[in-house]
Order: sequence, then structure tokens, then C-alpha cells
Amino acid sequence: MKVVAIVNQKGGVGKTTTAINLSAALAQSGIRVLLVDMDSQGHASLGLGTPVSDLPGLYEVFKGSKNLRSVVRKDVSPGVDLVPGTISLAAVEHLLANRKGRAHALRRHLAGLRKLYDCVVLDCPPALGLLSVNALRAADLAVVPVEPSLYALDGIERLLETITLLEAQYGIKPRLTMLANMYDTRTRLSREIFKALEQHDSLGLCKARIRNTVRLREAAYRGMAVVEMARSSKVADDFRALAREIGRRLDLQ
Amino acid sequence: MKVVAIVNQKGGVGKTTTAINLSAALAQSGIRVLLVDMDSQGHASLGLGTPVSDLPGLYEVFKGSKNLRSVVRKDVSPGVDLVPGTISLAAVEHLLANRKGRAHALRRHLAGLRKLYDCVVLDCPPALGLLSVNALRAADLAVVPVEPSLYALDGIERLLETITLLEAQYGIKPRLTMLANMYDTRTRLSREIFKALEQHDSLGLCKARIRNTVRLREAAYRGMAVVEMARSSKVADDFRALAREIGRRLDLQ
Ligand SMILES: Nc1ncnc2c1ncn2[C@@H]1O[C@H](COP(=O)(O)OP(=O)(O)OP(=O)(O)O)[C@@H](O)[C@H]1O
Ligand SMILES: Nc1ncnc2c1ncn2[C@@H]1O[C@H](COP(=O)(O)OP(=O)(O)OP(=O)(O)O)[C@@H](O)[C@H]1O
Ligand SMILES: [Mg+2]
Ligand SMILES: [Mg+2]
Repeated sequence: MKVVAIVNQKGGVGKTTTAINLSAALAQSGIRVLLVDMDSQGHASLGLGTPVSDLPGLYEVFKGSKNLRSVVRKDVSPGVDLVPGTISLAAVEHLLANRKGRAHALRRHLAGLRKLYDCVVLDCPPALGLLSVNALRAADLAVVPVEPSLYALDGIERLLETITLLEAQYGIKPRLTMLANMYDTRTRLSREIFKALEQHDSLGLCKARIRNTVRLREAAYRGMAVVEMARSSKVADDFRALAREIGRRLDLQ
Repeated sequence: MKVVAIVNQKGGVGKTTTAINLSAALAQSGIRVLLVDMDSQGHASLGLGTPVSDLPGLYEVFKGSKNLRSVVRKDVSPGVDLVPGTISLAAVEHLLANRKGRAHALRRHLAGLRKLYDCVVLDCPPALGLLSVNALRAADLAVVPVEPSLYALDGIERLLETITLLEAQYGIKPRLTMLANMYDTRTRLSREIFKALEQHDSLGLCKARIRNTVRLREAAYRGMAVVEMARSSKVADDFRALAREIGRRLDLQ
């Protein structure tokens, strides 16, 4: 079982959109996928038609009152199971703050699901707190969506600094890759920024890129993955290409 | 002196873009403006050409080792002074957590600047922690940028719930208004979502709307407000209209 964390402390770069559609595209190619919504705002859940709830979730699992399998919702999208984002996630920071092994909680609980899934996708919140740290610790690969803006470029450098600190503090060293999102060949800023990112000296860029299209917002609005709602669209091709690329990198199936 | 908080726990909806350009547009009409970057990622500062630093900032002010005036940078944009976002802001949550009056720290410190500025604009991070709570407590008006997506609609309801809790807990009751951002008349989803928001039963929508345009990303990339970089562009008109509308609501000047 391989684990992919979708991480970026910058808000609104497309972490949730990537987590949802990568999960659905992997599942369409026969891979058994668990999507874990690690944001108390519950957007991965919402974008697949499952509203945020006060049902038990990761918080209750970390607290020890539920096991991880019992909070899984089956088939929120064909072939995709979901651990929903719950309001109680907001209290995880506090719960784990003084615990020994606080960065390893997610990894330990995921180990119990090894036989059930080929791939786990983790959707992280816009912060580098304990939830994102747990995701990075559990991950075989961390995918960092970037949008064509100054803030995204700056965010990458900050993320790399944080990852260096995490390595020193917790021994965390996931493989990292950037993913170009909201890619628009017609605007010069987009071409310029992604060209600069291609030449980054310590971080690679996925070959697959996700184009800027209102279809992604429409799909979320209807609670479906775009590879399900608009199977033959160009952006569905983008996500299938991403799924194949990540599948090869992680040796899935 | 009036205080405007730009708040929304959803990431990437345009809080920073609004804070920067509203500040610059107000200043262009002769209003003395202080922009306070309340995000440890320091994007309001970055978008005006002032990189995030480890210089003293709000954290040191709340800690008592600096007064607010001493951390102000003058004229980062014509007529706009800035309290820069600093890495140390990340520690404010922890610093204030157990203090009495933890929601009022910002309001107290801002009071000392009453004679120097007509308007203070607060750029909040994508979370409803103590920094956003302090901003809401200090604010005469809270502006909530919304983008045309399901997540934005859901975010609004969550924000309203939180504001109700804050009122019970701290007596916070700012006037609230939404601002349509990334407005695109050509896409049906955008028209549909903003039409739904116009009819919200407890929250109004500003008359001014900010259109979806790459110019805003270009301006941030060049460290300038768009009303300075592209004075006669349509989106500069949008921000000047917003500045006039907010100026009237708050009786500025
Ligand atoms: N390639 C794209 N083209 C058009 N819209 C997109 C694209 N990717 C994401 N979006 C839209 O941009 C908005 C932000 O995306 P999303 O919520 O996935 O980002 P996020 O990084 O998860 O945000 P947060 O930091 O709040 O968790 C959403 O409305 C989404 O539908
Ligand atoms: N009206 C618009 N048209 C086009 N791009 C926009 C618009 N508003 C904001 N953007 C761009 O969208 C991205 C996100 O905007 P911004 O950083 O202002 O959001 P934010 O709410 O402050 O994010 P965070 O939650 O991370 O603080 C930026 O790259 C910005 O330049
Ligand atoms: Mg998200
Ligand atoms: Mg911001």
C-alpha cells in the first residue's frame, strides 16, 4: 500500500481538487483507493457529495475511541472509499500536542489497512501543523500543487525549509514533487512561472499538468470527480495522465 | 479611525489580493491607510514588494517587547503603511492561548494609532484561530471575499456559525459583508453562485465586484497594487468602486 500526501500550506492552490480527481482517476484504472480528508473544513468530502459532519473521524481514531476502518465511507466515487473530514479535526493539534510520537499517529493507524487498499491519498489543510506533519510522515510521495503566482513560488521555498526542519526533528523525508495546477498556456505569467519551476534545483515538476478550467469548479459543485462527470474532457485526460505518472512512480498494481 | 477585517477561513479566495488593492485604492483617494498582515506566510507584505522577514512584528507587540508604531513600515504603496507579516506570527496562537482578554489584544494596540490613520485593513490567514478572532474583535466591518465555488458557499455558512459562537464567547459582533471575487459573467457557474449569494438571508453582498483577471496575479508578481500598476484597467475600476462603497459604509474622511 502506497501513501500520497497532497500538501501545500498556501491556501486555494488546488490540494482538494487534486486529491479528489487523482483518487477517482486511479480508481478508474482499477486501483483500490482510500481518500483521507485531513481538513476540518471537509472539502474533499464536500466535493464528492459527502457534507462535513460531526460523525466520528480521524480525531476519534487518534483519541483511541474508534478504529480507522470503522470511520471509512465506502464508494463515495466508483472505487474510492473516504475517511471524511470532520469538525473535530480542528482539535487534533491540541490532542496530539504533547504526546510522544505525535508525528506518527496517522502512519500507525494506516498500517492496519494495508490489505484493503493499494493507494491512500491524503488531502491536507492550508497549514503546516500536526495534520500536515502526520501526512508527510505517512507519505511515500508528497505532491505539492502550485498555481502560477508569486505566492506559490514563495510557498515552495517555505515548504522546503519546513521539510528540512521536519527531517531533523522527526526523521521525515518523503519524496517530493510539484504539480502545475491552473495551467494556462495563453497567459505569459503562467508560462513564465511554470518555466521557472521546471528549473528548480531541488524539486521536480510532474510531467502531467492540470489546466485552468471552470469544469473543475462545476464538478465540485455537483459533488463528483471530473473524470466521472466529464469523462472525455481535456482536464479528465490531465488527471488520468497524472494518475498514470504517479502510479508508475509508486509502482502501484 | 475605522477598522476593516478581510476574513474567510477558506484558502485562496482572495483575502490578500483584496486587502492590498482595497488599501491602495483607499489611499489613492486621500485616506491614510495602515495595512496589517496577519498571516505568518506574509503574503500581503510579499504582494507589495516586502518579503516576509524575521524582523519584529505583531508577535513581539503582543508579547510586550515592541510597541505597534515601531513595527510599521511606511509607504509600501503610495499612502499605505504596513505592519509586515512575520514568521513569528505563527506563535501568536500559543502566546495568547491562556491569557485573559486574548481576543482583544489587537484592538487595544490599534487604539494607540487612532490619530495616525483613517482606516486600518487587516489581512487574515485561512483559519478561524486567534489571529482572525482578534481581527473580528477589532473590526468595524468584516469583508468576506467569496469565489464562485461550492467550497465558498459552504465556507460562508461555517463562518456565520463561528461568528455566532464568538458573539456568545467574546461579545464580538462586527458588521459583515461578502465581496464577489473572481467574478466572471461569461461562465454560468459564476452567475449562478453569485445570484444565490445575493439572496442570502443574513449576509449582504457588496455592490462592487472584483472580476477574474490575470492582471491581479501579475501585479502581485511585480510587488505592486493593481491600481498602481494598471491604473486605467477595469479591475482597478472595480477596486476603486469597492473603496468608495466601503468608504461610504464606514463614513471615512
Ligand atoms: N485547475 C483548476 N482550474 C480551475 N479551477 C480550479 C482548478 N483547481 C482548483 N480550482 C478551484 O479553485 C478553488 C480552490 O481549489 P481547492 O479548494 O482544491 O484548493 P485547496 O488548496 O484545497 O484549498 P485550501 O487551502 O482551502 O484547502 C476551488 O474552487 C477549485 O474548484
Ligand atoms: N479576481 C482575481 N482574478 C484572478 N486572480 C485572482 C483574483 N483574486 C485573487 N487572485 C489570485 O488567486 C490567488 C489566491 O489569492 P489570495 O492569495 O489573495 O487569496 P487568499 O484568500 O489571501 O489566500 P490564503 O487563504 O492563502 O491567505 C493569488 O495568486 C491571487 O493573485
Ligand atoms: Mg483543500
Ligand atoms: Mg492571504
